Parts: sequence; structure tokens; C-alpha cells
Amino acid sequence: NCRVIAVANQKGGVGKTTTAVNLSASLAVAEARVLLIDFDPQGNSTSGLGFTAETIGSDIYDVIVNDVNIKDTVLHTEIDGLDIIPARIELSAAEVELIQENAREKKLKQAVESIKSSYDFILIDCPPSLGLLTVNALTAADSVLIPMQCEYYAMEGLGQLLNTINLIKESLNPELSIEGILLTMYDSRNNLSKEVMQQVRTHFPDKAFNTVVPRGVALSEAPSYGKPVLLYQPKAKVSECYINLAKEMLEKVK
Amino acid sequence: NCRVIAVANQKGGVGKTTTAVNLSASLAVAEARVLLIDFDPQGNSTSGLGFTAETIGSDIYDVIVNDVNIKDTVLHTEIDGLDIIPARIELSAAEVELIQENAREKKLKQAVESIKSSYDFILIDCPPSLGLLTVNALTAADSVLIPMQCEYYAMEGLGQLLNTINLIKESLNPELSIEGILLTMYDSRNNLSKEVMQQVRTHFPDKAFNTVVPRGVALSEAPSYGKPVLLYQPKAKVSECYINLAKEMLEKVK
Ligand SMILES: Nc1ncnc2c1ncn2[C@@H]1O[C@H](COP(=O)(O)OP(=O)(O)OP(=O)(O)O)[C@@H](O)[C@H]1O
Ligand SMILES: Nc1ncnc2c1ncn2[C@@H]1O[C@H](COP(=O)(O)OP(=O)(O)OP(=O)(O)O)[C@@H](O)[C@H]1O
Ligand SMILES: [Mg+2]
Ligand SMILES: [Mg+2]
Repeated sequence: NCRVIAVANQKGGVGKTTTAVNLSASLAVAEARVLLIDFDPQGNSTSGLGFTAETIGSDIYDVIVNDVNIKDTVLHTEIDGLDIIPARIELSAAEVELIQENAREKKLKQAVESIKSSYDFILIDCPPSLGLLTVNALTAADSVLIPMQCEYYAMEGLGQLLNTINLIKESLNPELSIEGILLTMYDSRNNLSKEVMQQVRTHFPDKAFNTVVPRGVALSEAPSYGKPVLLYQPKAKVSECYINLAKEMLEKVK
Repeated sequence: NCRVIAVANQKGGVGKTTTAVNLSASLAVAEARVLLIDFDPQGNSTSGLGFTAETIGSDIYDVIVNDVNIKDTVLHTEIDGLDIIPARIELSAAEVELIQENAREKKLKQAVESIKSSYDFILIDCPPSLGLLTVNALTAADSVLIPMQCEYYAMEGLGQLLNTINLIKESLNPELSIEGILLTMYDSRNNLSKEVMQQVRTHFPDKAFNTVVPRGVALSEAPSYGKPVLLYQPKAKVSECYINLAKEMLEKVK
């Protein structure tokens, strides 16, 4: 039984890619079969796992626009049990190219159907917007994982994101639920971080993960080596956080 | 003689809004007449200066989609010499609604023509994408100010941004130049920060501003009070940085 999870938040720089890459890797290390789909034209999940534009063949753009078989785009990573479907910058053209198509919001959902049986989890790394790419991801997903930076602007955007999730739930994907809100870049010395945590735990009591990810330099260094943090610095505190998050999620699906 | 500057970078969370708000305020305090246009549907510049959806009338969406006169959307801020044109979430619909229009890339440029004579600087806060809104901003602008977070993913995206700027220069706006690259969230204790600074100064020697903005909690706290940092904590180091940046820019236009 495969669970499809969109990692989404229109606010930029809140830790979507960092969460998608490191949670996928942690789930795979805990014996789950995991597929990460990079659905951001920036291609950060792709390079965060060590792939470059030169080393990839067809990508997710080819799947949703050129009807290439999704199975032909899957790449194996150096972690046993973790595969990725890469993204290149051409993906940014998909929003305009799909405008005229019928069922343009369901392109990713249709493509993912044929590979769900090979995985326990499929994670989708979304771009910082609520445009057609994120709508596709929310339509294909069973649930949404919301990385939430402990900052004022990120807090402000949460309401808009929840509105959009409800709209998708009413029109395109009635099964869509919230997997959870993950507090990221938490700094216990800083009042703003404490205030955001308090607001999230008060307004969304059953939605916030117990795991909180502090600020940790290993997370920002790991991408330059093309590795998830559990391969770059397994003993770093932030590495343990993503392992704990994977455990929390695996507990839930039991 | 008005200078129109787009504050742009498709990478999310690099400090576009923080730079747009605090540089605008610092230029106004240095006696320049400044207009800040919030061109991001998230509306962070709008709330960063204390305005809420309830307190604004028509916004920049109304100007480019409903042909409302741009002069009717200008709001005065609590800083003498600083005006803002706000943005609401409806702006996210503009990209799809303008697709069929002729000269859809020039909507903002045409609107801005009629108010340029009232200002010395017009700054445009862009969303984290290279879609139609950012293309409009790059077409309307004389130059682009690129906030650059000292992180790996931000560095990776710079090449793509420079490609897009060149494309706009060739097709829509031959006058477009680079105002400068501003290093943000610089942490002198961290090797990654030093490495990014070195790469930017080596590859773009004449483009990087001398001013570098370190990480400073006053910058992330100020937006929750709806104030630029020079009103919230004028003595904070980061406040001085944006004052210095304004001085650097004013020197250049002399
Ligand atoms: N907990 C953390 N501690 C330190 N740095 C972090 C942490 N999480 C993320 N980062 C760094 O912060 C930056 C932003 O994170 P990331 O790119 O994952 O966010 P994003 O939401 O995917 O951004 P975008 O909106 O551009 O897609 C990156 O450079 C990343 O390495
Ligand atoms: N130098 C700094 N020191 C500390 N915090 C900062 C600094 N610059 C920006 N921030 C904070 O980091 C977060 C990201 O900055 P900001 O929202 O300005 O980036 P952005 O590029 O406009 O994001 P988006 O891509 O979503 O538009 C904000 O919460 C902001 O308050
Ligand atoms: Mg990302
Ligand atoms: Mg912004």
C-alpha cells in the first residue's frame, strides 16, 4: 500500500527540499521502499542527491508533457531503497504548455498510478508557489507534509496554503489530508521560534509533528556533496531529527 | 530621473522581501523619493510595512489585469518619502489571466510609465519563480538587484537567473543591467558562507556590493511589527547594513 506525500509550502526557503531529500533517505534506511519526485524546476532535490543535468536522461517534465513512461525516468540513488525522478529547468515551461489541456491538474496523478505498486512512499518536492505544478502534486497526493520555518512571513502564509488544500480537497482530490506540519530551522534561543511553535501547537494541535528540526549547518553543507545528511554527517543532531521524523511517520501508518 | 530596480531571485527565502522593504526605507530616509511595488502574491512586502488585506483598496493586480489607474493604488507609509503599491493573493491568478493577452510581458512596464516622474527609485519585490510576474518586473526594470543567500542551493540557481536576465535583455528589455549581487544571511563562522562569497567575488568581480548583510534576528522580528528594521531597532547591525547599501547605491547614481 503506497502512500503519496506532497512536501509543499508556497513560502520560499522553508526547508521543502531539505525535508524531501532527508526524510526520503531516512525512510529508505528504515527499510521502506521510497521514490522521491523532484517537481521543482530548480532541480534542488535532484542535485541534493548528486545528479546533474548532464547525468540525467528524461525527467518528470518528459512524463507530464511528452508522455514518456514514468518507469523510464526512475534513477537509483546510492541509498538502497531510495529512487528519484529528476527535474530540469524545462519543467518551468510545463505550466504554460499544459494550460490548454483537459485534466491538466491530473497529469501527475495519472503518471504516478502505474508505479505506486513498487513503493511504500512517494514524496513530491514542490516549488515555492501555488501554481499548476503544486496543484498537480496536491491532486496526486494522499497527504501534504508542510515544512514550516519558524519565522513571521512563513506563519503568515500558512492560512493561504490551508485554503488551497481545502479547495483541492473539494474539487480535485477528496482524499487529501494533512500528513503534518514540521517546524524547521527552530532556534530555541530566539523568541520568534518559540512563538511560532506555540501558535502552531495551539491552532493545529493534532497536526504538528513531535519532531522539530533545529538550525544545523550540516544540512546546508550536505547538498554541496550531493548527499543526504545521514551520509554526510550521520552523527549530526539534525541527521537524527530526520531519522526520528521517519520513525514518527512509520508509526502512524502502522 | 527615476531608476526602476527589480529585486529578483527564483530561489526561495533568500531575502528578496527583506531587501526590498529595508532598502526602500533606507533610501527614503536618505531623502530619496521611493516607491516599493509588491509583486509577489504572498504580499510579504505589504505586511512587512504594516498593511493588511483589509486596509488596502485596489492593488497591483487591479492595475495589470483590470486596468485600474496605478496612481489610485499608491499608499503612503509611516516613512516620509516611501510609498507602496500593495499585493493581494489574487495576483497569483494574473499569470493565467494574462496568458492570452498581447504584450502580456509589458503590462507592468506600461503601468509604471505614468508614475516614474514622481520618484527617484521604484523597487519591485518579485516572487520566487521565473514566471510571467518576474518577467514583467524584469521588462519594466532598468536593473536587477539579486539577493544571494550564502548557501549551496542559492549559488546553484544563480546561473539560471543570469540566463533569464540575458533572454529578457535580448528580447524585451535591451537596457536591462545588473544593479548588483547582495550577499545575505552571511555567517562569518561558517565555511559555506565564506565559499559563496569567494565564488561570487571571483566570478562576478564588478557585480557584488561591498555591503554584506549578516544573519540578524532583528530582521526577522521587524515584519511582525509591520516595520522596516530601521524603525524597529535602528541600532541593530543589520539596520546599518541596509543604510550602507542605500549609500552605496546613491553613490553609484551620482
Ligand atoms: N534545519 C536547517 N538548518 C540549517 N539550514 C537549513 C535547514 N533546513 C534547510 N536549510 C538550508 O536553508 C536553505 C533553504 O532550504 P530549502 O532549499 O530546503 O528550502 P525550500 O523550501 O526547498 O526552498 P525553495 O522554496 O526555494 O524550494 C537551503 O540552503 C538549506 O540548505
Ligand atoms: N539577514 C537576515 N538575517 C536573519 N533573518 C533574515 C535575514 N534576511 C531575511 N531573513 C528572514 O529570512 C526569511 C526569508 O527572507 P525573505 O522572506 O525576505 O526572503 P524572500 O526571498 O523574499 O522569500 P520568498 O522567496 O518567499 O519571497 C524571512 O523570515 C526573513 O525575516
Ligand atoms: Mg526547494
Ligand atoms: Mg519575498
